Amino acid sequence: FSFTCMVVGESGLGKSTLVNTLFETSLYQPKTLPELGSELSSTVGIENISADIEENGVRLKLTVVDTPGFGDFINNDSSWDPIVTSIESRFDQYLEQENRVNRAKLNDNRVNACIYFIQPTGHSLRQVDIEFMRRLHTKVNLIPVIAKSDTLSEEEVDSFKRRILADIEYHKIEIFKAPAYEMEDDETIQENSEIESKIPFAIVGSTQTIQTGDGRSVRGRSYPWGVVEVDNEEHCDFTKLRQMMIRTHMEELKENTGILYENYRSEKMLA
Amino acid sequence: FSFTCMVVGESGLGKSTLVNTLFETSLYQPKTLPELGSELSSTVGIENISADIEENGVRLKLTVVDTPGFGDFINNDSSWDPIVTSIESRFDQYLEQENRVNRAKLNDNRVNACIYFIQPTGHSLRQVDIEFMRRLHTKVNLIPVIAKSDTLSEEEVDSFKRRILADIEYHKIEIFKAPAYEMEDDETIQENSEIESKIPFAIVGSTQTIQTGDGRSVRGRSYPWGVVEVDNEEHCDFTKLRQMMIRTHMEELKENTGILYENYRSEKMLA
Ligand SMILES: Nc1nc2c(ncn2[C@@H]2O[C@H](COP(=O)(O)OP(=O)(O)O)[C@@H](O)[C@H]2O)c(=O)[nH]1
Ligand SMILES: Nc1nc2c(ncn2[C@@H]2O[C@H](COP(=O)(O)OP(=O)(O)O)[C@@H](O)[C@H]2O)c(=O)[nH]1
Repeated sequence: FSFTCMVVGESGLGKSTLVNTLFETSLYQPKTLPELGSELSSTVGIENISADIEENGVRLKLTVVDTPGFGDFINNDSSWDPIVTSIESRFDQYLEQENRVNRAKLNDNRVNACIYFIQPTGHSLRQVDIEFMRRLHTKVNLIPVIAKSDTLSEEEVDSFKRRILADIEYHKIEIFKAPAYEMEDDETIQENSEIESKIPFAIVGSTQTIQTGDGRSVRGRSYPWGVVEVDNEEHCDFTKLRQMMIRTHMEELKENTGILYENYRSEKMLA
Repeated sequence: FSFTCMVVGESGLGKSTLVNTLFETSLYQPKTLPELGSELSSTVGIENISADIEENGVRLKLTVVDTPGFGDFINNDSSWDPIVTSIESRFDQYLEQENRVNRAKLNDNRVNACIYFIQPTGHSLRQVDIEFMRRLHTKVNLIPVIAKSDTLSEEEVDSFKRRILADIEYHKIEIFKAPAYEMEDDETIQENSEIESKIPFAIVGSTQTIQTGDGRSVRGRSYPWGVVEVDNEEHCDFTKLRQMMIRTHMEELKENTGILYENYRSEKMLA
């Protein structure tokens, strides 16, 4: 069972931390900063890291696709191109395998989810956010999240979410919503609607264990004014993101990838 | 007595809030967000807001120069040009007044300080930060600050500051340091060195009054996990910034503007 998750967003938005928090693994080692005065490469990179992990007793080959450089340059024109190319070339690789006579060993490296990190400005989506999502939403399951949401107060999170959803609707961007099945029981329907009501998830990531003021041991971030708890739903939506990606919706994410792939394949054949 | 302060940094870094906090005035009204789908203008704007305020019993004509759009576009090439032009044209206006026969009414609108807002990534300076500061440091008193520093834990602030100072030194950027005078008393020397040891200031801004857990009324930001206090030196360096800009160093900022102006004038005459 394999799952490929892409992460996109400016440097410093907590992407590596979130991946480690989400999959409870140190997939990303602590970053070494670029050397003083080192010129950033001027194109967005595509880097894959894989690990075998276990989720709910299921062994899973997890691949994370990192996109270093996205949004980091003075000129970010076409910074999405290498990302679109990567997603499409994985579709092409799958297509080519499907067309072979011997289909025994189908190696699926298509991207099942793309987590897009939104800067917690508190205002609205930025130009680069909109341009990226417009080009990617028909090719990959897009899961926008508010990065480092411990920057925002509760009211700021609420109004920011409302504005982001309005921007997304205005630009006709389709973000991943798990399809509703007729056979679902009430409890699942309730759970799914609670998850959906939090989109875009306001997340906080941390692999550190902190002592709270009242003596509990939690994953979180310690400030002089208090401790943000990653797994506390009063503090952020991390739990909801994890539920959507892993517990509840991993199957749907993979199935929807198949649908997006079919659309890509038909367009290609018509072209 | 007049003072002109420029603020530069991406949208959403808390610039308007900081100005209101710093000068204890609602110079900036709550922002109306751009309309859904409105195309940002593609050039950086220069906007002046003035107010008569009182500081330490001294009446002061404060002008804040805002630079909307800086760093906000997909392509931020040359986003510093309108800012450099604004600073130089104010030098030119002063030069022209100095050259007039009647010098009675010298109207000084030169920029006395430029507060540059650094995104709290926790990594290092970004390309746009370095490019901006390299072009501006010889023309204006540059005061870099870490914006929204309540995003960073205490250790993250310390290591981020060290890296920022290393980046600044590497690129030979000169940021404003108050000149030391021989006649200063020990107390002033101590105070100044405490201020300087905190550069770049890690700031938090807020005009809201919040109740703390122990019943005090403070300027701050309220989170489910605690209250950040703007005026608490354990929480951020806002007090130090205010001391440097208003209480202790306003005179030096104006004098140093004169020195930068003289350098500009000499270069212009040699050119
Ligand atoms: N405030 C806050 N800081 C975070 C969070 N997640 C990570 N960080 C910090 O932000 C900095 C950059 O994190 P990193 O994961 O390297 O970001 P990346 O460059 O996007 O991979 C580090 O100092 C992290 O400790 C978060 O949820 N909230
Ligand atoms: N975490 C944090 N948020 C802040 C701070 N200052 C302002 N904000 C919030 O950040 C958002 C943008 O602030 P604003 O002053 O409009 O930023 P500007 O676009 O740079 O002028 C608002 O929701 C503010 O309440 C701060 O010091 N820390």
